Amino acid sequence: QSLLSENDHQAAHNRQHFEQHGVLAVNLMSSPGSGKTALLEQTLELLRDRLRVAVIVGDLETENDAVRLRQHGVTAVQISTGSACHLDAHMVHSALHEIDLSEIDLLFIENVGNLVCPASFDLGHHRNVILLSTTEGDDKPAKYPVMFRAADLMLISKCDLLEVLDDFSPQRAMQQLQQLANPAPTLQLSAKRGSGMAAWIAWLQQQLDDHR
Amino acid sequence: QSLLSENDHQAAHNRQHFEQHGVLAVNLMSSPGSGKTALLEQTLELLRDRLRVAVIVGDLETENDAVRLRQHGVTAVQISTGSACHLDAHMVHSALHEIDLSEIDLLFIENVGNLVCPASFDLGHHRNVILLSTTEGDDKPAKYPVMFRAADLMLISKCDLLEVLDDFSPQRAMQQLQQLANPAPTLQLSAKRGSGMAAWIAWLQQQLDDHR
Ligand SMILES: Nc1nc2c(ncn2[C@@H]2O[C@H](COP(=O)(O)OP(=O)(O)OP(=O)(O)O)[C@@H](O)[C@H]2O)c(=O)[nH]1
Ligand SMILES: Nc1nc2c(ncn2[C@@H]2O[C@H](COP(=O)(O)OP(=O)(O)OP(=O)(O)O)[C@@H](O)[C@H]2O)c(=O)[nH]1
Ligand SMILES: [Mg+2]
Ligand SMILES: [Mg+2]
Ligand SMILES: [Zn+2]
Ligand SMILES: [Zn+2]
Repeated sequence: QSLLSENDHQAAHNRQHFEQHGVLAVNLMSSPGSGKTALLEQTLELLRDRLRVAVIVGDLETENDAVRLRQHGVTAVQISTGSACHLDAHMVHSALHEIDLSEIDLLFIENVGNLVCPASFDLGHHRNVILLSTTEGDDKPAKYPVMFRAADLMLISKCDLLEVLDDFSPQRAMQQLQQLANPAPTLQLSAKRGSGMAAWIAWLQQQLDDHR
Repeated sequence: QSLLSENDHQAAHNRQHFEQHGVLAVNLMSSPGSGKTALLEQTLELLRDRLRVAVIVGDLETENDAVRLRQHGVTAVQISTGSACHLDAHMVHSALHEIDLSEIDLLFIENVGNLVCPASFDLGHHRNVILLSTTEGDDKPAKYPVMFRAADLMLISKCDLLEVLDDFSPQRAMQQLQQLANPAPTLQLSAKRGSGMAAWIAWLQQQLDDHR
């Protein structure tokens, strides 16, 4: 227990940094390969000239994701976790030293691809956004409840593939989220085709307005 | 460290059970939704009347996977891990009490969908088989090296979708596995279409023969 409470202490400290500059921090979680980075790449293009954004991204190894994100003209700090299966508040805090929070409105934290442990570590952030890709199966909210109970928004990603998949039902996935007694909304989108992205951008803008 | 050594102690005990009955135990790991259960369903059909098989399957919650597997006429024991992101040797040991090892040749252990922690827990098994689905991206071996270094075989699953995906390269995924200094073979298959399944069945038969 003391491991988490130490983390919570650090998370509260991180949150002070965010409040001081009116920054909304969004924690993006999913299975590996659900499309977190692809979504962020499209999001950064759509927010260009609207909101000032930076990204912290966690992976066991490689700078792959940060390199992809920097191509869209933003600060992207890569955290290499080594063998840890999730980001924690200390890791995020040291990454914050590389970001000038007075220069941004919105901070995305792309967590390590994992549908279990990341949900238990407060990073000091304000919203949990969970991606569920159409290729993983619609039973994931029931099978990985710790994560989906923590969702403020569920994004069903890769919806362009629905036309070639025969057994993913967005309704079933949404029903399972509700059965977890989580009233969070669900949006369907495709980062590749751009469908559903306007509703996602509107949700982000709304959260930022509420936060301020 | 004592957590792992206690686990290793229990794993050695589990292995004694397997050796006593000449059973090969295969640990199946992947991201959530990569197709572990679908692969097992097809495998059970192809091994019917050839080998005697049982399955232990781990998930945080639900009996979904065990129910699917039992429809193929085998014993399938569901372990509900609660919030643990991986199976450990103790969980597998208590599940063994529900299986008569003198009646089987091959035991599959379908681990919790997670590309990090399951690789670190010896269950007493003999082979690690890692699934990487074409829909997750071919960069996973480099980004999740702890898991892919532990692979005895990498299976690229859902290969029927390659015709609609524009950026997954099986060669790139295989190169990345080799860059981890892991000489493990790679097989490409589709549980849905049946392609590549014969080579997978042949590999299993070979491992069982070597083991005995
Ligand atoms: N068809 C389709 N494929 C997508 C979409 N979004 C992402 N992908 C594919 O999904 C794979 C993984 O995408 P990433 O953006 O790297 O996923 P990620 O969640 O960031 O992966 P990790 O950071 O490794 O957990 C890649 O092959 C992408 O091309 C989409 O909207 N439609
Ligand atoms: N196109 C295609 N889809 C597949 C294939 N194998 C599995 N799927 C789909 O992938 C999704 C997940 O399959 P599962 O077998 O439940 O995957 P899993 O790895 O057992 O999932 P967890 O146990 O939850 O980690 C389902 O929607 C399946 O229909 C395949 O060979 N081709
Ligand atoms: Mg990514
Ligand atoms: Mg399964
Ligand atoms: Zn973990
Ligand atoms: Zn025993």
